[in-house]
Amino acid sequence: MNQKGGVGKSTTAVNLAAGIAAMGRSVLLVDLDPQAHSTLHLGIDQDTLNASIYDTLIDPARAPDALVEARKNLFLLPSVVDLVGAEIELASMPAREKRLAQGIVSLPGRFEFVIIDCPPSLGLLTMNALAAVREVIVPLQAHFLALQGLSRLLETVMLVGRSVNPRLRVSGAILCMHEEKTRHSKEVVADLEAFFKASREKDVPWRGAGLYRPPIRRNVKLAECPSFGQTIFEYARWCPGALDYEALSKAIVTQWDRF
Amino acid sequence: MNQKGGVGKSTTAVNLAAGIAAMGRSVLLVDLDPQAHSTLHLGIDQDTLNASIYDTLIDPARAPDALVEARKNLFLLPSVVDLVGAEIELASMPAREKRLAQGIVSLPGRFEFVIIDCPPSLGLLTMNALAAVREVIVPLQAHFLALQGLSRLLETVMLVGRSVNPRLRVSGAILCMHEEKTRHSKEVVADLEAFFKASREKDVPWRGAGLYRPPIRRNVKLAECPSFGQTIFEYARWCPGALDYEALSKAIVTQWDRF
Ligand SMILES: Nc1ncnc2c1ncn2[C@@H]1O[C@H](COP(=O)(O)OP(=O)(O)OP(=O)(O)O)[C@@H](O)[C@H]1O
Ligand SMILES: Nc1ncnc2c1ncn2[C@@H]1O[C@H](COP(=O)(O)OP(=O)(O)OP(=O)(O)O)[C@@H](O)[C@H]1O
Ligand SMILES: [Mg+2]
Ligand SMILES: [Mg+2]
Repeated sequence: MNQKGGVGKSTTAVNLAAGIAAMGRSVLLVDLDPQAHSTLHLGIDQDTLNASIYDTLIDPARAPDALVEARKNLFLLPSVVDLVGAEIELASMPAREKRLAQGIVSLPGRFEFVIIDCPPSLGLLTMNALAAVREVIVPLQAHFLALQGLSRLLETVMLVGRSVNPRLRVSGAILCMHEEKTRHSKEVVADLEAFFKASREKDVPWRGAGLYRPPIRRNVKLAECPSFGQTIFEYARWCPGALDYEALSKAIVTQWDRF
Repeated sequence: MNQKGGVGKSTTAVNLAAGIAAMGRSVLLVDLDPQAHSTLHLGIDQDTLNASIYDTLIDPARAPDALVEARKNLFLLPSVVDLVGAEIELASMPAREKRLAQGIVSLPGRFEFVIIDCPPSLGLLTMNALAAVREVIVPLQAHFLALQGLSRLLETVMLVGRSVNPRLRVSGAILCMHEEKTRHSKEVVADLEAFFKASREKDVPWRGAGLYRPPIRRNVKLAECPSFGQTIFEYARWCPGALDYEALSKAIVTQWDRF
């Protein structure tokens, strides 16, 4: 998640989910953004859906109706445009931030990995995601403006950790659209590493977090593949974008298996 | 405005406001995003403010307290983090989408240009912007995902035009972070131009709209200057980013003076 817009959240959610599914692990991808970019990226047509994440939030028992098998081992709870009104509708409901968690639990079968693509805000939709998961991964661009929101994001995780979801922790950040040669991105990366190093011994939800390796390099093929409804692996299997997301998928699965 | 995240809204709002102010015209910049990136970009410290855009929305008569003279000819209604709660607070208030318009009217003196930086969503904050202005300019990146939200954005402008603000129209789109050599961006630009051409004779708020020239090229100096609290003109006066925003400022002022 990251309330900063355009940092690579949807691109990462889809290609990480596809990368992990390709390793034979079962994955649920939840599209919690009214833009429905993860749904679009996988080539799922909103008009053909019986139900969506919107129905699931309003009535969690409907999650099984909304579930779509998008690829082998990769299931999706798709988004629709109606979701844009959900935040105001949810605001007056009981257990308003727990509805996604209830929806996921009512799904048949178990998933090894659940990945949630969040909208660029810290509203009720993102709160639902934070209440439902164990770990937060922060996609971000090595730009000054993208770095600015990090402390507010971490504060929000801390607040949710203290109230609704005590097991919540931040496991790390992923550098997206990375241009490692510019001085500006080197400076931002150095700031990030210093920040994570300083928190290593602190009693905070991001204790021990760091930058995932490898960074995802800027690669125009990652911007092209959604227009074909394909993941990067289907579109250009050996391009830098595919290699980076493949290596990242492996790194995340290895880290997870160790817990 | 653009609900798609990270397309260059804040960078454009600040550098356009600075470019027009440098031409001797009086400009009001309104930071309507809880991320407060326009405020940060101009080097304004949120902690030193008497009042902010948040106070103005809750009580429009407070707008004069919130007004800051950021540069010569350039005034700012700054944002603060509290703004993130405003949408839920505003939801139950009377004339909830007209509060910004009321705030601007209560400011002393007149501004020739009012530029509003919106958050990446179509919620009540963006509605307040749409109710207060005559023209919408859409910053966007020539990427497939950024193009997807355009029809929904235009629909929203149409709805606001029919209900609260009949004079509202879309005057054009600005290509940001533009990489004119890639095939992908050429295809997206061709799609955009075909779309605008097809709407030229239609009775829609974006009739006669088009792509502003020049596009704003990708230029790392535009990502660096906010970390110094400077506009691109203060930071690197002759870099491609400064030349592009200077030319764009002139194009917009010329178009405006002709109306
Ligand atoms: N590594 C990359 N190289 C090149 N382009 C990329 C890369 N990652 C993402 N993109 C493109 O950059 C844009 C922003 O990425 P994306 O939409 O995934 O970000 P987001 O954080 O989900 O945005 P939002 O805040 O709107 O949800 C998209 O057009 C996407 O195709
Ligand atoms: N022409 C450009 N060249 C290079 N970098 C740019 C350019 N324009 C903007 N940027 C950088 O790209 C990132 C996104 O731009 P910006 O924050 O202005 O977009 P935004 O639409 O306001 O994002 P949000 O949706 O989060 O409000 C920022 O880090 C900014 O510094
Ligand atoms: Mg997204
Ligand atoms: Mg912005």
